[in-house]
Amino acid sequence: RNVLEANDQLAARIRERLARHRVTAINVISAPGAGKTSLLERTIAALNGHCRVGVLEGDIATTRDAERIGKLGVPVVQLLTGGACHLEAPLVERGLGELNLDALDLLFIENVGNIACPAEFDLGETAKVGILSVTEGHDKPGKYPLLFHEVRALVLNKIDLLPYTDFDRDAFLRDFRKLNARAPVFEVSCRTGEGLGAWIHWLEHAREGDL
Amino acid sequence: RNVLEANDQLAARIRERLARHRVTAINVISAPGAGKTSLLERTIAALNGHCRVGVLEGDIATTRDAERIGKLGVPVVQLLTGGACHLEAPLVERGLGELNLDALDLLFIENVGNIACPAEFDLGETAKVGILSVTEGHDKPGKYPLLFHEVRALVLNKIDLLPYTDFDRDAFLRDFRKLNARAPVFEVSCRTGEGLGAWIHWLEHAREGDL
Ligand SMILES: Nc1nc2c(ncn2[C@@H]2O[C@H](COP(=O)(O)OP(=O)(O)OP(=O)(O)O)[C@@H](O)[C@H]2O)c(=O)[nH]1
Ligand SMILES: Nc1nc2c(ncn2[C@@H]2O[C@H](COP(=O)(O)OP(=O)(O)OP(=O)(O)O)[C@@H](O)[C@H]2O)c(=O)[nH]1
Ligand SMILES: [Mg+2]
Ligand SMILES: [Mg+2]
Ligand SMILES: [Zn+2]
Ligand SMILES: [Zn+2]
Repeated sequence: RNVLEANDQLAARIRERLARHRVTAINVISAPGAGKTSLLERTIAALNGHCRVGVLEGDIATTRDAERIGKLGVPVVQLLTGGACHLEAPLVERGLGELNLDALDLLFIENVGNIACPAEFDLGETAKVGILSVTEGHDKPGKYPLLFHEVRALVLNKIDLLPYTDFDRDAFLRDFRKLNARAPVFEVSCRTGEGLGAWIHWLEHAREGDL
Repeated sequence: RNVLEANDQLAARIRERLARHRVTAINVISAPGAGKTSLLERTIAALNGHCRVGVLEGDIATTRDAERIGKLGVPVVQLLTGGACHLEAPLVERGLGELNLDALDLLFIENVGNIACPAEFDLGETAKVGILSVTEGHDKPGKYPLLFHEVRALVLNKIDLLPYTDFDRDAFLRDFRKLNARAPVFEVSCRTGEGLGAWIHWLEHAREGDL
């Protein structure tokens, strides 16, 4: 309990700092390989020029994701957790120290690939966004409820694979809506680019503080 | 640190107990939706009659996985972690209390869907087995190294989806072999049944204490 309290106090200070610099921060959470980095690659390509984007990359090991994002020419900082399966506020604060917040409009925090505990830790973000890939199965909201309850938006990724899975959209939506009545669901494919327009549009609203 | 010590002492007692009853226990670990329950469904159907199988199902919420396994007519106990993203030895010990170990040859422990911390907790198992689905990406061994280092066997699942992904088998194997020189890799599809024979054969060796 004390860990969460100290974390939450620091998260509140981070949130104030981001607000002072008028930076909208999105904490992106999913299981490993659901497509967090792929979504960021597509999103940054679509937003480039419209707004100034930065990324904090949370991982247990390697700098591979930061390297992928770095190729797109936006500021990115790799945060290595040293083994922990989720990001906490102190590491995010350290990462912010390496970015020029006055030169950013939108900050993505890619969390460690884990569908469970990252949803418990406030990082000072404006909103949590979850990603579920259709290959994981439609039962995940019921089985891992916290994330789906907490998100302000949910991206359903890899819809290009729907024909080869037994993913049941209705069962998924029924379970998700029991946990979260408001969050929009964006059905996308980061491989084909399908459906990304509505997600980009939502981000623009998020930037205007209009969630 | 103390948590792990207490856990390890109990795990050692569980291991002795399972050995006394000549039960081989496999701790099955993967990311959410990689196919743990699907692999168990296929495995139980293939083994039925050859050996007596039981299952402990670890989850954060719902009894859905235990219900799927229960339909196959084998003893199954649902373990609910109350929010924790991994199983620990005390919950496993409680689950064992609900099984007749003298009527079992092979016990599967399906861990909570998480590619990180479940690999840190000894449950008294004979061996940890990991599952990676090709849709998660070939970079997972490098990015989430502990599990891949610890496993005695690795199942690469959903190979029916290979044609629709950018999964690079060579890159995956190179990274995996840096972490684990010995563990066999079974390339399977729980959807089509392809490749399951070699996995079943390995289990029969595991039962004879011949890993
Ligand atoms: N078919 C298909 N594959 C996708 C899609 N989006 C991502 N992928 C693939 O899914 C795998 C994982 O994608 P990443 O973007 O690395 O996933 P991630 O969530 O960032 O992974 P971690 O950071 O390691 O947890 C890669 O092989 C991607 O090419 C999609 O829409 N369709
Ligand atoms: N295409 C394809 N889909 C598969 C395969 N194996 C499992 N699936 C699908 O993958 C999804 C998840 O499978 P599960 O067996 O529930 O995965 P799990 O690892 O037990 O999931 P959790 O227990 O919730 O972490 C389901 O929709 C399965 O139908 C496979 O070999 N190929
Ligand atoms: Mg990533
Ligand atoms: Mg399961
Ligand atoms: Zn964690
Ligand atoms: Zn955990």
